[in-house]
Amino acid sequence: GEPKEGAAAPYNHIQNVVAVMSGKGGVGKSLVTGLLAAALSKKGYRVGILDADITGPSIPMLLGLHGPVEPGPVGLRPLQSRGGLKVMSMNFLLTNEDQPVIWRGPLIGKAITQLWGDVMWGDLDYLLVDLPPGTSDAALSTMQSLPVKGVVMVTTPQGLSAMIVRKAVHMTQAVGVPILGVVENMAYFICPDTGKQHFIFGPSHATEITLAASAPLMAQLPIDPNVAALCDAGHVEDVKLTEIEGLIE
Amino acid sequence: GEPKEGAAAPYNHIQNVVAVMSGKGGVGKSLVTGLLAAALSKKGYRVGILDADITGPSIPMLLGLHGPVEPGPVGLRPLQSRGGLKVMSMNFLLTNEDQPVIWRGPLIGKAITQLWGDVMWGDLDYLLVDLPPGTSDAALSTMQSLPVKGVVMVTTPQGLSAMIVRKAVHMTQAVGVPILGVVENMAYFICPDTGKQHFIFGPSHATEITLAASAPLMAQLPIDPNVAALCDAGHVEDVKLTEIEGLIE
Ligand SMILES: Nc1ncnc2c1ncn2[C@@H]1O[C@H](COP(=O)(O)OP(=O)(O)O)[C@@H](O)[C@H]1O
Ligand SMILES: Nc1ncnc2c1ncn2[C@@H]1O[C@H](COP(=O)(O)OP(=O)(O)O)[C@@H](O)[C@H]1O
Repeated sequence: GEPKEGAAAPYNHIQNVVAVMSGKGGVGKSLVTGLLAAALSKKGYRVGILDADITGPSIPMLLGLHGPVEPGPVGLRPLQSRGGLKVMSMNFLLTNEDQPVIWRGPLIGKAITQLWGDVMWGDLDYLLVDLPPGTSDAALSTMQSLPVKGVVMVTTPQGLSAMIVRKAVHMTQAVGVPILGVVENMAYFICPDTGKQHFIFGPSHATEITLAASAPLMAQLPIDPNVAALCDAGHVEDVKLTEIEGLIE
Repeated sequence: GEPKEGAAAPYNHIQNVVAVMSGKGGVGKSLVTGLLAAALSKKGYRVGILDADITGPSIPMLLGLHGPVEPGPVGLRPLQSRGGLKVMSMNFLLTNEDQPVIWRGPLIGKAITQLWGDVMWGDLDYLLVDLPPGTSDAALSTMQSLPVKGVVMVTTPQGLSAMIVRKAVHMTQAVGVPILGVVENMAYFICPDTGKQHFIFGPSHATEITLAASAPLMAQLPIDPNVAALCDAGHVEDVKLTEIEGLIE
């Protein structure tokens, strides 16, 4: 649909909006969003992250960012991460981060269009949108109200994940947005004692997604305790994985 | 709120409705729902599962169940698992399980009250409701339209999970439903070669949940490749974990 014009529209010049999606929860969408944003920023691009997970926002914690946000002349000013990413999330608007946002669909949809149109993003080469699980209000409002150029699909090896991610693939195709690529996360665990790979979540079902999406497998990320530790410490920008190069194509 | 009366209400006699929730996706809510239901059924209770994850239903795959469902005189007849669990899920109503359900909030809320009131559950000691991630329509409709006696909260070790699960705890408390206990999933991985425990997702933050919820830690489940394999094979009822005893208290 036609992107809604918010108060900050004249101030914002965003070249590419890319959504990170999966349909399934806990596969690593927020992690992949953080890794992708950090890698693009290191290459010199101006990058922002819109956390569209209104009731379960993880992006602020991954980047060690906390509210409140300052109002600007035409909209809210996004926070900036240590690496220079511009970030906006529902958690920045809460007085207490433990506070639940108990909103039904229509308010969720409205919140997303406000995080797009009423935030002073400024000049960005890329705005990454971290979508929550499901194919409901958040995903629909994002696809209908933002000029999404493409979607990165995130999955994990399990057959169960593949079944649900395929639903997200079919939704994305139904709204006519291209799928740029697929990232398989938690593909294996390397035992630090033996160096052996353990396929904890079973053999990969990523081909079921790449075929359904007609999109390439961009990367297969390992389960890495250092990644979890850096995420909990708010340092996702410091994660070093050789596979991240594959994310930037 | 007052439970809505569906067509099947006169036929259904359900003693206890228990919701399995987390707020965060991918922590193992569906797995815990399946384990809890199977353990209660083995003890001789009559158990049902209502899959309230309308856009991302995992329960059917964990139990190896597929639609279609048959209509009965006063409502839809639930399917039965190999272990005798009565199960109803959105996936049974789709012509193709890859099909996304692209519904906004109001339709999701309505679907949940129909899965409650228009299904011939019959006589059950326990009906477990597997909630999707988030604190939006599905959770609200469940808490407001079903007589939920209590909630089991599921988390994983990460600080990030604990922050989001605390939101679900505060939501549950806000609607006045007791929290029966907390299950921490993916607590550690035992290397098959060395027998050593690896805390892949870091040290446990479960105490942050048990304190916020004033509820006991019911179990800490390991990451077990056999569990993932049994889930993908539709045999969650065959999962053997010594920790499951703790789930039934
Ligand atoms: N490859 C990985 N290795 C280790 N931990 C991971 C990995 N991927 C994700 N995690 C952990 O799991 C958490 C959940 O991932 P997240 O990105 O929040 O998933 P989603 O956004 O899909 O719900 C992360 O915060 C991180 O702690
Ligand atoms: N303890 C575990 N060990 C191995 N695999 C697990 C474990 N818990 C969950 N899984 C895998 O992760 C998948 C996701 O869990 P699921 O129950 O669907 O999470 P949720 O319902 O919270 O999204 C399961 O299907 C299973 O394959």
